[in-house]
Amino acid sequence: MKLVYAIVHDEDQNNVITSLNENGFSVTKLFSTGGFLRAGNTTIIVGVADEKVDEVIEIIKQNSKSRKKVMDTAMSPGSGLNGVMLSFPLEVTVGGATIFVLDVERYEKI
Amino acid sequence: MKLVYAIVHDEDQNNVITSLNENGFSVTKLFSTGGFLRAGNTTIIVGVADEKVDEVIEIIKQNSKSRKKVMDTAMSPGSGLNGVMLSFPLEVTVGGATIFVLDVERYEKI
Amino acid sequence: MKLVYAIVHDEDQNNVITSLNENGFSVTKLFSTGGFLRAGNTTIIVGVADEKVDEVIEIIKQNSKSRKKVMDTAMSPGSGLNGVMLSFPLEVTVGGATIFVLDVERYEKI
Ligand SMILES: Nc1ncnc2c1ncn2[C@@H]1O[C@@H]2COP(=O)(O)O[C@H]3[C@@H](O)[C@H](n4cnc5c(N)ncnc54)O[C@@H]3COP(=O)(O)O[C@H]2[C@H]1O
Ligand SMILES: Nc1ncnc2c1ncn2[C@@H]1O[C@@H]2COP(=O)(O)O[C@H]3[C@@H](O)[C@H](n4cnc5c(N)ncnc54)O[C@@H]3COP(=O)(O)O[C@H]2[C@H]1O
Ligand SMILES: Nc1ncnc2c1ncn2[C@@H]1O[C@@H]2COP(=O)(O)O[C@H]3[C@@H](O)[C@H](n4cnc5c(N)ncnc54)O[C@@H]3COP(=O)(O)O[C@H]2[C@H]1O
Repeated sequence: MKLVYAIVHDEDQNNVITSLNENGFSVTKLFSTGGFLRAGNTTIIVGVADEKVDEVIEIIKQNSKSRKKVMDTAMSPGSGLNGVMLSFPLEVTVGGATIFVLDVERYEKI
Repeated sequence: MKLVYAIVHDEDQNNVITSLNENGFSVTKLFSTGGFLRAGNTTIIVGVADEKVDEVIEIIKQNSKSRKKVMDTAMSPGSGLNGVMLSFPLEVTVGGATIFVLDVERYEKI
Repeated sequence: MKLVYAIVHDEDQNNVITSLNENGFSVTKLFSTGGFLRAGNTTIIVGVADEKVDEVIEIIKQNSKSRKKVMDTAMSPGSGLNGVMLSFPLEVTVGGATIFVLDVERYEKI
């Protein structure tokens, strides 16, 4: 058993979850925020049999796309700019999804 | 050290957490939602010594029970019904708890 | 690749996240609550290359400090006091951060 952890855009999370459910996978949604842009995003966790991990990742890939976000550097929360108050807008590419697969030692359903 | 991840009903989470605390276990609660029923539930994480995992799982079992939830299929969010607008109520059994145990390679308390 | 899971105080989370970002690390923030004091805290997750784990933990250490919190035992939510209604305030030391490091079997960025 593996635990697939995926951080996706808020705009994609509904399609990702619905598509996973339609393919028979159970999903839990956690509310999260990105550290850098401080904007809301969605973290989903999917416990899945080892041989189904590829299929789950493929479904996430098909339902999430990268976007360009404009960040006003003057309000930059976590940038490496070390306090320099620039004011031009900075364009940041936010990827479709960031996925971590962890090994599950034991699984129980009560 | 292991990290016990348990997804429980909102109605059971208070008893589960209180009972774990009373038995000397520390718990962190994350707010979550089920993918299929789109209803709120609770994800708890418990970092615990290897030999205590059975005890933690037993406490969760004793404090969570499965329930039947009625879902109006006409509003079914993630069903495999592929858009067919049925309108009879569908009864779904939601288990007591779903538990994943992960291995912790390193633990630090600051 | 490792997944660093850290539970920090709400008062420290901004410094922890900003400092991690300034050092080139990506962070996701989950909203959480402590089981015992039932007060809000912050759980952050950082996916990081194996050889950078020490650096991430050091940054978290430098930006989080332990505090004493006063808990009114009469309202004690999860204590082992088994229902005895004491009313003197109880001082609880809440550590700076609790950190779990998990192994990541597979990492994908879409
Ligand atoms: N320290 C830094 N310096 C310069 N640029 C930075 C940066 N941290 C992030 N960025 C950029 O900003 C985008 C949004 O990051 P944010 O932290 O808000 O939102 C992130 C974060 O919530 C999560 N994430 C990505 N990688 C992660 C990791 N290794 N560990 C934990 N969470 C991660 O996925 C979201 C999207 O990440 P993505 O990489 O596609 O897109 C990132 C990346 O292009
Ligand atoms: N492998 C896994 N990985 C991650 N999270 C997991 C999981 N298995 C269960 N969960 C979490 O636990 C909740 C209860 O699951 P349970 O299987 O008892 O009860 C489920 C199950 O009986 C049914 N169900 C879920 N997904 C389904 C699907 N794709 N097709 C048919 N029935 C589904 O609906 C109930 C409520 O599901 P919901 O998604 O709202 O809420 C789920 C989900 O948040
Ligand atoms: N092994 C673990 N697994 C999962 N999460 C963990 C954890 N160890 C710590 N945490 C998380 O970190 C917060 C701070 O824990 P700390 O041990 O520094 O500080 C704790 C500890 O000094 C004390 N405490 C916690 N549980 C206790 C218990 N069962 N009996 C007595 N004291 C307890 O109360 C403080 C606040 O606890 P609270 O639960 O509100 O909040 C906890 C919890 O959210």
